Amino acid sequence: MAFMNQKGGVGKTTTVVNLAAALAELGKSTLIIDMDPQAHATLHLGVEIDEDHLSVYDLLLSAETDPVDARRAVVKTRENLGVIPAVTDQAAVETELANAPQRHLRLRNAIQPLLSEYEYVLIDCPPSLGLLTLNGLAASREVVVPMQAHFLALQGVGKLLETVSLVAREINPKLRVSGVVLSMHEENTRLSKEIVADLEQFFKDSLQQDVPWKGARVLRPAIRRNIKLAECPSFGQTIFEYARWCPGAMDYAQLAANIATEWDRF
Amino acid sequence: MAFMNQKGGVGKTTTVVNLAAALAELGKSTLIIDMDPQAHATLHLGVEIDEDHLSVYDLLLSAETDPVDARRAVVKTRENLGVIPAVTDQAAVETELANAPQRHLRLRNAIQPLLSEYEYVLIDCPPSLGLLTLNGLAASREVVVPMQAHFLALQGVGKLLETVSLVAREINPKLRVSGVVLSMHEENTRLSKEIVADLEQFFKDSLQQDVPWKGARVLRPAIRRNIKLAECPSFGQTIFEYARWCPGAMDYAQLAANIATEWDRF
Ligand SMILES: Nc1ncnc2c1ncn2[C@@H]1O[C@H](COP(=O)(O)OP(=O)(O)OP(=O)(O)O)[C@@H](O)[C@H]1O
Ligand SMILES: Nc1ncnc2c1ncn2[C@@H]1O[C@H](COP(=O)(O)OP(=O)(O)OP(=O)(O)O)[C@@H](O)[C@H]1O
Ligand SMILES: [Mg+2]
Ligand SMILES: [Mg+2]
Repeated sequence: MAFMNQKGGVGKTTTVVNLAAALAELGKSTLIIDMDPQAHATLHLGVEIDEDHLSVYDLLLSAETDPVDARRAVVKTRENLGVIPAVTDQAAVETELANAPQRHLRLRNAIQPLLSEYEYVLIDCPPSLGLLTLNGLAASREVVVPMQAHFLALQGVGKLLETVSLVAREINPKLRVSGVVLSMHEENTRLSKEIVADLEQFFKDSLQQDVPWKGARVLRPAIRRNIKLAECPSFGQTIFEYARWCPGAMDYAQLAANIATEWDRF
Repeated sequence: MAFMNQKGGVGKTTTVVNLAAALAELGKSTLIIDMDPQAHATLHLGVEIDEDHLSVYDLLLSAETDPVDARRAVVKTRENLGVIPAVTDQAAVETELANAPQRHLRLRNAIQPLLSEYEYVLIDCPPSLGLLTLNGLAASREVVVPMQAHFLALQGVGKLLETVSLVAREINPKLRVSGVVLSMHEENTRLSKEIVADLEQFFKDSLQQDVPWKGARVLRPAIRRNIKLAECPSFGQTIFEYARWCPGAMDYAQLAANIATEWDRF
């Protein structure tokens, strides 16, 4: 499941970490893959690795001649929760793999052996539509788009869906967009009501088209703005470790329960 | 004055547009340069240009052999307020100018003839440290960093200052960081108090070093979180046109007044 949005600061990392933590608490074996060279998901979880530990960077550079075993890259960070950490060197992958064969499939190929071990794999993408995000998309079956119910946020969605279409056509025909997670949500404002209405109308119209976001919807509940969600990364904790009963934790727990009910049908 | 932060969604565009509008209302002739291919500042101001109108893209590609007159690129959008609009093609500049001579100085060279006409030039940078932002930095005397008082936001500041140092050393020795604008600020939270204290300590220590951010500080007032600031872009309005007396407008007006008092001494 790739969590992507080229717009920065919209809650991708916060959603990946806390949703994964909630799924893990529900007993689902969950893996986080941190594609962002800024390594915020890795930091958020309080994971530090020494220089020899494998990272996403190693998986991307891994070649068929000398494949890296992705299982050695996983850090078991909590019960039912593993993470393949990010490192700053990942930023160079855009140039380093610029003309490499199968440069969009590096991640997908590398994680094949892992897939049987995890019920949920959540991929945290950087704020761009470059090679790192494309690897995340090529390796996923589902795309989730965290976003704020703001005007400028809506502007970027068109470009994002274009990219998803491109990947679905050229690289990964099974890819579909499950929907949008409303992040940092301010429920009782006119703006958020209008933006949510726009989104729901858009998804309703898409039901008639043969597009990767046919059947996508606004996932519920929205995640309300809650300062605790911004505080817990500084302690290397998930929201459930930091403030078990705060609104942010309740929202992510409910979202995870809804997703699990839905996904477990397949 | 370059407004930069490689982290996305931290309030660069909102700050550039509303600060510029406030300065314009104080009677200062102000120019906004929209470096972001997403063109959010251009959108925010309600500016639409037809295909032949010059944009930042044209200024960047403008060569000495066939220079473009930057004055023709300016759209007079309100009293005392001009903007050089952005277009999506700007995103390609990274590759198009990859080996071009003076690729970091394109903007600076292009806007020379304009500088005498404006008291304030505010440059809105995209969320990256690439060629567009470097052009913004090379063309500026001052750097302002909009950011949220959040833990993950602090992580990016180191890398940002490294880039500013690089530009100051290699390209633009006059460049200095005036400070940080706290954006989407939630004043009474423990987190924001801690982060602000960290920032103020950091700037205090920097007074002893010969760095471009010597003398930088947390600019006041902080801009409080206020939904009106997220609503007005959808109407193509500045906060002063949309909700003249809301907290967001008061904060930007005060910030502009403080900046003007300070800058007018030079
Ligand atoms: N619901 C929320 N309430 C309050 N703060 C939040 C919430 N969600 C995220 N934040 C904070 O907002 C900031 C941006 O969130 P986050 O880092 O998750 O976004 P992102 O999309 O991953 O950013 P990037 O594009 O840089 O990867 C962080 O400081 C985070 O702690
Ligand atoms: N003080 C504020 N209160 C409420 N909402 C705000 C505030 N400042 C900015 N916003 C909203 O937050 C979102 C991000 O702000 P903005 O677009 O200015 O950030 P940015 O740093 O320019 O983003 P990008 O990196 O994409 O260029 C926008 O939807 C904006 O309307
Ligand atoms: Mg992130
Ligand atoms: Mg912006």
